[in-house]
Amino acid sequence: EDVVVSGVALDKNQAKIAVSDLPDKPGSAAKVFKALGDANVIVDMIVQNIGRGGAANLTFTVSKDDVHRAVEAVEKVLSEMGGGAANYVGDIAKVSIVGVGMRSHAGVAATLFSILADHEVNIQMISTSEIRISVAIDLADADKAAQAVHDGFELDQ
Amino acid sequence: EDVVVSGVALDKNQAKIAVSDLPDKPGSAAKVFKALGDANVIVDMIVQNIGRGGAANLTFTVSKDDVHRAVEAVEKVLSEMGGGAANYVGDIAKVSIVGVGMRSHAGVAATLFSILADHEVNIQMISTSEIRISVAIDLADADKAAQAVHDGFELDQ
Ligand SMILES: C[C@@H](O)[C@H](N)C(=O)O
Ligand SMILES: C[C@@H](O)[C@H](N)C(=O)O
Repeated sequence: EDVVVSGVALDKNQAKIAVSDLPDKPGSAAKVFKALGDANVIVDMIVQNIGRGGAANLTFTVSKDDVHRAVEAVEKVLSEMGGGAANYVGDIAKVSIVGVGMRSHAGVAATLFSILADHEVNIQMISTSEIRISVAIDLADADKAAQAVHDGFELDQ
Repeated sequence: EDVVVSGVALDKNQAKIAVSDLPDKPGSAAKVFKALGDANVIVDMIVQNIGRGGAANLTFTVSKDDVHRAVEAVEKVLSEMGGGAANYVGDIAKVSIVGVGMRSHAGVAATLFSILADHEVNIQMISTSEIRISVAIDLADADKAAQAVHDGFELDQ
């Protein structure tokens, strides 16, 4: 597949919440997101990586207005589950490149990550799909990063 | 946005590679994926979650044929970087639900996670985008999970 990166998207209204020491067994993630759904929290990125010793960390982002409601809803369900902690980590910006054929190219990801590295932007989260690679970065780097990615992939205005 | 889950996708040909203790500073991810791109490895899911104490874990999936080439390429670049380790964790299946309006609904994610929990399927990785929620699960659970998700969202044949 030829890769065609057709655009850059930037969302500066997100906050990152980390759920740590979640029991790594069926049902845990369902309970956390049911609590968020019931609290009418709009969730954007959901990222879970490798678990260790029976516990997993799960990170998600919400719009800044929903942070306190989200943390409250998750802490309540975690105490019912008898494990884990939820923390508001900070405000992030989500920078995404969108296009076709992204999935099969480690090279496209490497290009995006190199552009960010050249501008001293640290990557906090990564989430990919067939047509999109998204990274969470410090909110303070948002505009610089979006401009650098836009120029780096030579996208039209 | 109304949520319309329009389909389930299943990929049973993936292997999971975990890169741990990656220096959590600009450039690390770029080096890892440049090495994979140079080795012509096709990467599917890339997931990075929260870092701790200056080190981050990053997980990615490749087609099973590429596992050894991928681990070799990453280990080589990690030794040049002076930190981190790469491990082939095992074979996984990727189950995805696709549709519009997914992003804003913690409820859709909760439904997917609950269906998996009801069938004793443990979630190993999660990655989301605006139109897709993907989970990595044990390869042995692939067909059971895909059928359960298909039925749970009442999708047509
Ligand atoms: C951590 C969480 O994802 C758990 N493995 C579950 O299946 O719900
Ligand atoms: C861990 C890795 O993502 C690092 N933070 C980077 O920016 O490359």
